[in-house]
Amino acid sequence: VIRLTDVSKTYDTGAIQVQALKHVDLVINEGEFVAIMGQSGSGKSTLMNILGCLDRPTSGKFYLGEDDVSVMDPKELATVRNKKIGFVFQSFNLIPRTTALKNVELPMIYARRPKTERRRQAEALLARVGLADRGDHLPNELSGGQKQRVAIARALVNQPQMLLADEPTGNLDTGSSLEIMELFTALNSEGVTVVVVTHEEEIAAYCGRVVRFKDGQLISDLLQEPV
Amino acid sequence: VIRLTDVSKTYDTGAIQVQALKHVDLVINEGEFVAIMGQSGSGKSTLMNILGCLDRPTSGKFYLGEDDVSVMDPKELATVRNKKIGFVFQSFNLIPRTTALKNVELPMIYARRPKTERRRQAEALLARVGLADRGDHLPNELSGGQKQRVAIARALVNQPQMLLADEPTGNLDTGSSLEIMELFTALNSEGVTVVVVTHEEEIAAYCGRVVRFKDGQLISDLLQEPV
Ligand SMILES: Nc1ncnc2c1ncn2[C@@H]1O[C@H](COP(=O)(O)OP(=O)(O)OP(=O)(O)O)[C@@H](O)[C@H]1O
Ligand SMILES: Nc1ncnc2c1ncn2[C@@H]1O[C@H](COP(=O)(O)OP(=O)(O)OP(=O)(O)O)[C@@H](O)[C@H]1O
Ligand SMILES: [Mg+2]
Ligand SMILES: [Mg+2]
Repeated sequence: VIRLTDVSKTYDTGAIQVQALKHVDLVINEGEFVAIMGQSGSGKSTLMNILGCLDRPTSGKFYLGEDDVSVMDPKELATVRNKKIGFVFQSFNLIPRTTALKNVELPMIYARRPKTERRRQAEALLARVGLADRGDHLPNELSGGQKQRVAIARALVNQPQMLLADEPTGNLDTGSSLEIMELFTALNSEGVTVVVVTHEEEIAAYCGRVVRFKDGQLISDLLQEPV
Repeated sequence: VIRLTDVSKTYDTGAIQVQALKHVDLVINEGEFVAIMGQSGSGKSTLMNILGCLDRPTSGKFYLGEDDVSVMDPKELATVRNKKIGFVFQSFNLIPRTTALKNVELPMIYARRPKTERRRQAEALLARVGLADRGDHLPNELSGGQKQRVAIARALVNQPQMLLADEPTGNLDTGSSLEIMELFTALNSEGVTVVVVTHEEEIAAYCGRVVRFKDGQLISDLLQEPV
């Protein structure tokens, strides 16, 4: 269970001050499939970075289950990040001079999984996202949508309890997008909590709930029948 | 006028060989508004890099107007790239430690335009894409869709004859996407040739022609009534 209570986030870099999130209250229960929508610049990635324990709120409380994340020690936080959360970044964040296969294996190296197991799991996930024949390519030898799919495979490789995906289909054709959403739906039916940022209504249609942001504020939160 | 005749592109990096484009014939006349569509990995960005004089075909001919691009000298080619073509990269390619405003001014520096003129034009274009208040942000202080819009502004700043945009709305909400397509439509009505790679039918609907790729081959080329 994720609980954000009166969460605000201000970026303050001297000359620049931006209130990216303003007094956000949000509860996401285990097993939900939630879409986050809103205009460009409305705070979606900022929210995802907080949920993914990659950044901290400026004010307010963030609970993961019973735990107040702001008082977790760094070791505890790293364990949550590496083992419980799978994160697909909006700009993929692949390691440049590292093959697709090695990029997907990386989280398993942090989780200290055995070498043969890592290899097998990475190959299986690359095949699952349609990239079985691209494992030995470097990121700059992959198309935009292929990089995006490597980032998705990498997020799934430690079988996370929660998947946070920031615009996971932004660079994908319709066919590939629907395949990815089918994959997320399958994971969700196995109990994985899935939160997806998207700007496409056909993608949000796979979710059971749509939360909308505008200028850093949560402006609507509606349940729906997934398509 | 762009003329590709029997153009193929193979990426050959020792262990890896990929035929990204196979025997492509394509003519785009001045003033057209063309959408390029196709699955992830089907060769669209490869095509755009060739059209933008950023990469060369492995075989076949590429004519820009009367000129065979393969026999142009580097100085001529640089002039075409910097002054006649505006290019929006799929991954934006902004300069990291440089403000949005400076990123947009960069092509005008190469074109040796006066400082005051550069500043005014850059500010006007940032305002046009809705980022008037983000000029002093660095790329890592911008949202995904904001970075994309800076890349669009930068492509327009030398008033190019041809605009090549690779997935220019991939990170934009519907409202911002339609604003960008209205902007491109306005430019096209002023005589700018516009070629847009997109995977969204609602975006392709703004174009007068849709060219589709599959596995490196051009599989269909149809005129349509723009919406
Ligand atoms: N430098 C490279 N070396 C080897 N293969 C490459 C290289 N760049 C691209 N490729 C391969 O060439 C094919 C075409 O790539 P391209 O980037 O043109 O696809 P695309 O249609 O733009 O895809 P997307 O919609 O995912 O952006 C892909 O299968 C890709 O893996
Ligand atoms: N490091 C930073 N410093 C200053 N401002 C920032 C920083 N990061 C983001 N911002 C600003 O915070 C606001 C919210 O950014 P965020 O990335 O969360 O938006 P978003 O909803 O994900 O947008 P998009 O749909 O374009 O990806 C934006 O206006 C952005 O300019
Ligand atoms: Mg974002
Ligand atoms: Mg591409």
